[in-house]
Formats: sequence, structure tokens, C-alpha cells
Amino acid sequence: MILVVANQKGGVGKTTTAVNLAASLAEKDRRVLLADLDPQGNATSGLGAVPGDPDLGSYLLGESGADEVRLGLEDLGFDLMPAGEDLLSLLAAYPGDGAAPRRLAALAQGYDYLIVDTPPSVGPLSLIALAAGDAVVVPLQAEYYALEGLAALVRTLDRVRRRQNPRLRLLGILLTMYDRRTVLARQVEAEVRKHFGERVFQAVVPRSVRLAEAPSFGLPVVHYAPGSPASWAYHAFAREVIQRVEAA
Amino acid sequence: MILVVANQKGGVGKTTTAVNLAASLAEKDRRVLLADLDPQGNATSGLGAVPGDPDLGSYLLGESGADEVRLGLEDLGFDLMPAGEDLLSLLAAYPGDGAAPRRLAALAQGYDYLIVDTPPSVGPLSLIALAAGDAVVVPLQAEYYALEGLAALVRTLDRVRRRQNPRLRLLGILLTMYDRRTVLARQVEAEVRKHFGERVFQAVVPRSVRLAEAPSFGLPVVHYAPGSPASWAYHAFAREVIQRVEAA
Ligand SMILES: Nc1ncnc2c1ncn2[C@@H]1O[C@H](COP(=O)(O)OP(=O)(O)OP(=O)(O)O)[C@@H](O)[C@H]1O
Ligand SMILES: Nc1ncnc2c1ncn2[C@@H]1O[C@H](COP(=O)(O)OP(=O)(O)OP(=O)(O)O)[C@@H](O)[C@H]1O
Ligand SMILES: [Mg+2]
Ligand SMILES: [Mg+2]
Repeated sequence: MILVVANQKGGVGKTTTAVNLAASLAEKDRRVLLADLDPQGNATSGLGAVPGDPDLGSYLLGESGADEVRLGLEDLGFDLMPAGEDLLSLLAAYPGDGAAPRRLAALAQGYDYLIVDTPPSVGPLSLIALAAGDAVVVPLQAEYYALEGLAALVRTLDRVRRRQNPRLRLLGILLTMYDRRTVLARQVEAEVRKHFGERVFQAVVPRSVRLAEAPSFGLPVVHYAPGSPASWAYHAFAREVIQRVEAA
Repeated sequence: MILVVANQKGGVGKTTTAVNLAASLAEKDRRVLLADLDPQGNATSGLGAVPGDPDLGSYLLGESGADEVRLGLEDLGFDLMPAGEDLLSLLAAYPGDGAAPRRLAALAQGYDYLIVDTPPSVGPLSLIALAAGDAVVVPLQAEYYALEGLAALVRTLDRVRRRQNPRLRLLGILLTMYDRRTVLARQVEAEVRKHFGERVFQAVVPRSVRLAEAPSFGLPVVHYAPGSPASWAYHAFAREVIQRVEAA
């Protein structure tokens, strides 16, 4: 199962969601590979790894084998395809053919879940992920600009489904950075649940400084602060992902 | 003076800073034009405007005149070049020559400040702004990933200065979404001030739900909640910008 974590709006919790979903699924004995397709390399550094050399970019360009790039994160129980400089070369060289999406999809072999983190845009790197993916998880900050961008994102997913990848579906929308004390968050939640109904996960990730702290320790929050509300929320989210993917 | 608000890290407060700097400078009797160079069009919608038709993209492509695109925001006291669909055509058609940056720079005629909001990436649109700009304001969320991206951003600015625009300088770094109760924020602030010294503005924008609410009313926070700490912070920031630009 290839899950793409995407939203062109910046700073909505894509990387935080990709990292914590990977860690939580691994704790539930799924075999998981996390691929960092963002040149910023936040998923890579947020797990305490250094930029790959070679990296996911050189694998997608066909210049390196998967085994040369892949890192085994022993104590977290899942593997990582790290970001690095070659992602920028992939961006510059992207021919738009199906080679890169095919290579990305091939990484799923031997895993239950391949989770792909993407940059804040709908540029070539995100399109490679959407062309290769089975389903998309959309983290959504419960705020005005993020809500506004949702319609454009859904149109992009429709376009990719029509033109390149007929099996691509929206697995669900995850509300993140949710501060229940604010009217704004409750309004945005009500609006999103009205429009998207069941496609909005029940789990809601609260705003929590633990999530902002965890990357500086190179750990997912489910390891950094295992009893915290943020950790509970990401475990609840992972259980819902399993239900939607495996029960189907 | 052409000020580019840039940071490839997503969700750090670029749009919020561009909109509130424009509004605050206008209240201090400066003539201000805000240009929304982000296809997401958050600065445009956050000011209650609809996507331009024609928009800033068609102006930069040379297909429309500035007067056909420009909107006068009477009650806010400044003008806007709205984002729209043509920004995506500009992205697709970007020839990399100097035409688009020259047209962007020409918009500054007749204004004291041209403020340019950019998308979360260092793609063609941000590079057009950096090639045209006099100085860059870098909003920085006081968190780990944002701090990590700063070195890459400074390298990009150096590269643009060497290759395309020798007068481009870093006007300063503005700490945003600052929650003084957290150790993380204070640690990041100490780190940034140690490395960048005077180039970090004294003004610090606190995390405030007023800033997240304001765009849904189509208003900058300095109009939406004029007595709030967030509004105070953006006015203090605007005064520092004036000192750095006009006293020099
Ligand atoms: N629920 C949360 N509560 C508080 N802080 C959070 C939460 N989720 C993420 N963060 C922090 O907010 C910032 C933005 O999150 P993150 O980097 O995961 O978003 P992103 O969508 O991946 O950003 P980009 O668009 O740049 O890729 C980070 O500093 C992260 O640590
Ligand atoms: N100081 C603040 N306190 C609380 N919320 C804020 C603050 N500044 C901005 N926001 C809110 O945080 C979100 C991100 O801010 P904004 O959209 O301005 O960032 P950006 O850098 O322009 O994002 P992008 O990378 O997508 O362009 C928005 O919903 C905004 O309303
Ligand atoms: Mg990210
Ligand atoms: Mg923005």
C-alpha cells in the first residue's frame, strides 16, 4: 500500500504526519518504508538521519539501487529512503515520463506500507508521488488558508486520477494542530466534516509543543512523548488507516 | 524599495507578514503595493479579493498592463496585484530570462514599497521575486524544521546575489508564531540571535489566534484586532523596517 502524504499548503503537518504514521504502524507490526521526497529533507533530519548520499533522488533517476540508499532505523522499527541533493537534480531533470513513478512504486515490494512525504507544492516531485500512489492522506491545519486550498488539492487529485493513475483515491483528511479552545478550529472542523463526511478521519491531532520538540531529538512523538495526547492521536489515526486499508 | 517576503519552509507566516507589513506601512502614510506571487493566492483572498482576471501572472508574461490587474484596496490604504490562474501559466512558460523580474521591478514606480509574497519553495516564481528585489524579509517560525531550513535559504540568497542581482540583501529575520511559554521557542530565538545578530528584528510576532482568524474576515490583523498583541507586534516590525530602509 503506497500512501502519499500531500497538501500544497505549507506547514500543515505533512512531515509530522508521515513520520508518526510510519512509527505507529511499525509499532503495530507492519513492515514500513518511509520515503522523503521533499528537498527540505525534514522527515530525514526529523528522524536523526543525515541527507542521503546517494539519496532517494539518485534512486529515482536510476543512478543508484534501492539498497544503496535505504537506511534501517533499527530502534524505530521501520526503514527510510532519505532525501538529499539529488532530489534537486531529479527536479531539474524530470522528464515527465513514467520511469520515476514506476521506480517509486517498486520500493513498496516487501513492505506493508510505503509512506511518501512531499513538499508544499504541486510540482514535479509531488506529481511523481501521486502518479505512483494508491491513496492520499491530506493533513489539514484547522485554519482559513488551509481550508481554502483544499478544493484546489481535490481538483489536482482528480486530474492525476484521470490522466495518470486511475487507482489513486483520497484515503482521508486528518485535522492537525487543532486547538479546541478556538472558535476558528471548531468552525473549520464543522465545515470540513460537512463537505467531506466520512473521508475526514475521526482522529484529530491537537496542537502540542511535544510535536514541535520531537524532531530536535530525532524522534517521532510516539517515541519522544509516548503518553502524550499527540502520541495518542497519532496511534488512533494509524488504527483508522489500518481499518480503511486492510479491512477493505 | 522592493521587499521580498521569502522562506521555502512552509507555513512560517510569509503571507501573514506580507499582508500586515503592507497594511501597517500604509497606516504610516507610505505608498504601498502588495504583489501576490503565490499561486495559492492567500494574500489575495486574505484581503477579501477574488483571484485576478487578468492577474499578476499575465502582467509578468507581458500579456496585460499593470493598470488592468491592479486593485485599489480603498479602506486599507494600499494597492494589490492579485494572484490568479495565470501564475501557473507563468510557471509553465518561465523562460528564465530577465523579462519577468524587470516587469516585477517596474511595478515599484510611484510607490515607496513594493512587497512581494512568495510560495513555499525556491522555484521559478520565488526566483523571479529575488531577481527583482532590493531586500528580503525572512519570517521564521521559532521551531526546529524552520531553523534547519535557514542555512539553505541564506545560501540561495547568496547565489542569487552572485548570479543575477548584486544589490539583493537580507533586510532581516522576523520571529513568528512565538510562544514564550515554550522552551523550544526561547532556544530557537537564542540560536538565531547568536548566528544572525543584528539581522534579527527586535520585534517578535506572538502566536495569536487573531492572526489565524483575520483572513476569514478579509482583513489584516492591524485592522481586524487593532489593539491586540499581534497588531502591536506588526506595527513595531513595520517601524523597524522603516528604520532599516529609510534611515540608511
Ligand atoms: N499538532 C502539532 N502541534 C504543534 N506543532 C506541530 C504539530 N504538527 C506539526 N507541528 C510543528 O509545526 C511545524 C510544521 O509542521 P510540518 O513541518 O510537519 O508541516 P509540513 O506540512 O510538513 O511543512 P512543509 O509544508 O514545509 O513541508 C513543525 O515545526 C512541526 O514540528
Ligand atoms: N503569529 C501567528 N499566530 C498564529 N497563527 C498565525 C500566525 N501567523 C500566521 N498564522 C496562521 O498560520 C497559518 C500559516 O501562516 P501563513 O499562511 O501566513 O504562512 P505562509 O508561510 O505564508 O504559508 P505558505 O508556506 O503556505 O505560503 C495561517 O493559517 C495563518 O493565519
Ligand atoms: Mg514537510
Ligand atoms: Mg503564504
